[in-house]
Amino acid sequence: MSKVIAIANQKGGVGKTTTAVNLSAYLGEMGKKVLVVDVDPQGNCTSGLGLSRRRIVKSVYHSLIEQVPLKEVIMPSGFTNLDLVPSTIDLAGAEIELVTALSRESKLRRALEPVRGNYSYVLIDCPPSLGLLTVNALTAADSVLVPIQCEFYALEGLGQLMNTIRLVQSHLNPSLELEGVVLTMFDGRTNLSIQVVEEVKKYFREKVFNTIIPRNVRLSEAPSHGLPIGGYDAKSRGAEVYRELAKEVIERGEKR
Amino acid sequence: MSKVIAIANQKGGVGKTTTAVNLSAYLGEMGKKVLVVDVDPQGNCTSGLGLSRRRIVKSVYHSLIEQVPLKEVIMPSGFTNLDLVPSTIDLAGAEIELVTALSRESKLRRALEPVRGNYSYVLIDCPPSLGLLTVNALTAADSVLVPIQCEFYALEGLGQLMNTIRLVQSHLNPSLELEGVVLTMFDGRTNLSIQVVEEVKKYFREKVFNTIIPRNVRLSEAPSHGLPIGGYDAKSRGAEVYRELAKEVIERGEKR
Ligand SMILES: Nc1ncnc2c1ncn2[C@@H]1O[C@H](COP(=O)(O)OP(=O)(O)OP(=O)(O)O)[C@@H](O)[C@H]1O
Ligand SMILES: Nc1ncnc2c1ncn2[C@@H]1O[C@H](COP(=O)(O)OP(=O)(O)OP(=O)(O)O)[C@@H](O)[C@H]1O
Ligand SMILES: [Mg+2]
Ligand SMILES: [Mg+2]
Repeated sequence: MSKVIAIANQKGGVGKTTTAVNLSAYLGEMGKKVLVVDVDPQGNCTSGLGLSRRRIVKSVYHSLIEQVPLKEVIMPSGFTNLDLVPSTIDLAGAEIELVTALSRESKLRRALEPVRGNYSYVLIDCPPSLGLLTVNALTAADSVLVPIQCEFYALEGLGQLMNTIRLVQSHLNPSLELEGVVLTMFDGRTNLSIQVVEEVKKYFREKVFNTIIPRNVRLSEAPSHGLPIGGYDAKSRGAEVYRELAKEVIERGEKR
Repeated sequence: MSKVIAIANQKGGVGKTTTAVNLSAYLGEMGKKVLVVDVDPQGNCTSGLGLSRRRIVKSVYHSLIEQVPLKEVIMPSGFTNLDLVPSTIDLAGAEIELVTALSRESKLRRALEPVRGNYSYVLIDCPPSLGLLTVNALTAADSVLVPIQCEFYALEGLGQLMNTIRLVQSHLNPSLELEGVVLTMFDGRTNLSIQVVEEVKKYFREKVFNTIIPRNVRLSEAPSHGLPIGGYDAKSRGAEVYRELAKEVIERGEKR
């Protein structure tokens, strides 16, 4: 039984990649077989796991645009139970190339079909936009996990994101659910953070994960070493909370 | 004599909107007539200046897609010498609508032609992507200002951004220059910030603005009040540095 979760929010810099890298690494450590798919042309998820984009020959671009089987693109990440579908700079042109392709929104879903059964979780890291790459991820996914930064601008875009999810549900993927909302970069010293948490809890209620991710400099240092937080500083607050989040994702999945 | 500056970086959350709002507001306070154009479908620049998107009837979308003259879309921001071309949610569909339009990359440049002479500066806030909205902004601009967050992932995307600028220079806008690079969210307590500053200075040399923007919570609180930092807390460190940046932008412009 495998679950495909898209990690999406068109607001930039809210912690999508940081969540994709660290959540997938901890799910792997807890014995789950995990595939993380990087559909962001920036490729931060790929480099956050320590892989140099220059070394990569085939990427998610080739599966989306040239129908190369995903099996040929998947590579080991080097971390326990964690495989990666890397992104490279080719992906930057994919959104325009997809516009005129047949069933352009379902390319990723079709590519994942033959391999998803090999994993308990497939996590998809999305770019900061609601274009065809994110729509492909939402069409391929069983659910969507939304990181929300504890800042004012991050609240603004939620309406648009929920609109897009509803559009995908009615036209492309009726079974798409909201996995939940994860509050990120929480800074208890500021009123702003506290106000955002209250707003988000009012709107999303039980869909808000109990685990709140605080601002923690170790989380932003880890990618420069190409390591998930557990490999960089397992005793840090950042590592603790992402371990808790992984447990909560597993528990919530079992309750359904 | 007017100068059009695009504020662009496809990495999300690096301070594009914060720079657009506060730099334009201070240039206005210093007696320059300024127009700020919000081409991000999220519309953070519009709401950061206190305008409610629901009240807005015509936006940049109508000028790009329906050729409505920009004069009919421009509205006063409520701040000294500062006008705004607002963004609304319609813009979310513009990228796909633009793909098949004639001379799709030059829509914004043509729309700005008749009005740019009324302003000393036109600043364009871009979304976190290198799609057709950002390409429109780069085609319309005389120069591009790149905010770079002092974090690892923010360094990664620079190559792609410079590639896109070069492509625009060779195919769409030969006179496009690099206005400069502004380092943002600098946190002197972390080695990471210091390393990023060194890397960026090595690569961009004299193109790096002397003014470095520190992380300052007042900057993230101001948008929730719909005010530029000068209106929210003029004595804060955030206000000081954006005032300094405005002076530096003016001085650099005069030296050329
Ligand atoms: N909890 C945290 N504490 C401190 N820094 C963080 C935290 N989460 C993420 N960061 C840092 O903040 C920046 C933005 O995070 P990240 O890149 O994961 O966001 P994103 O949503 O994937 O961005 P984009 O929209 O560009 O894809 C990164 O430099 C990252 O290292
Ligand atoms: N110097 C700063 N200190 C503290 N917070 C800041 C600073 N600059 C920006 N912020 C906050 O960080 C977040 C990201 O900044 P901003 O929205 O301006 O970036 P952006 O590049 O425009 O994002 P996007 O890619 O989504 O358009 C916002 O919540 C903003 O209020
Ligand atoms: Mg990311
Ligand atoms: Mg912005």
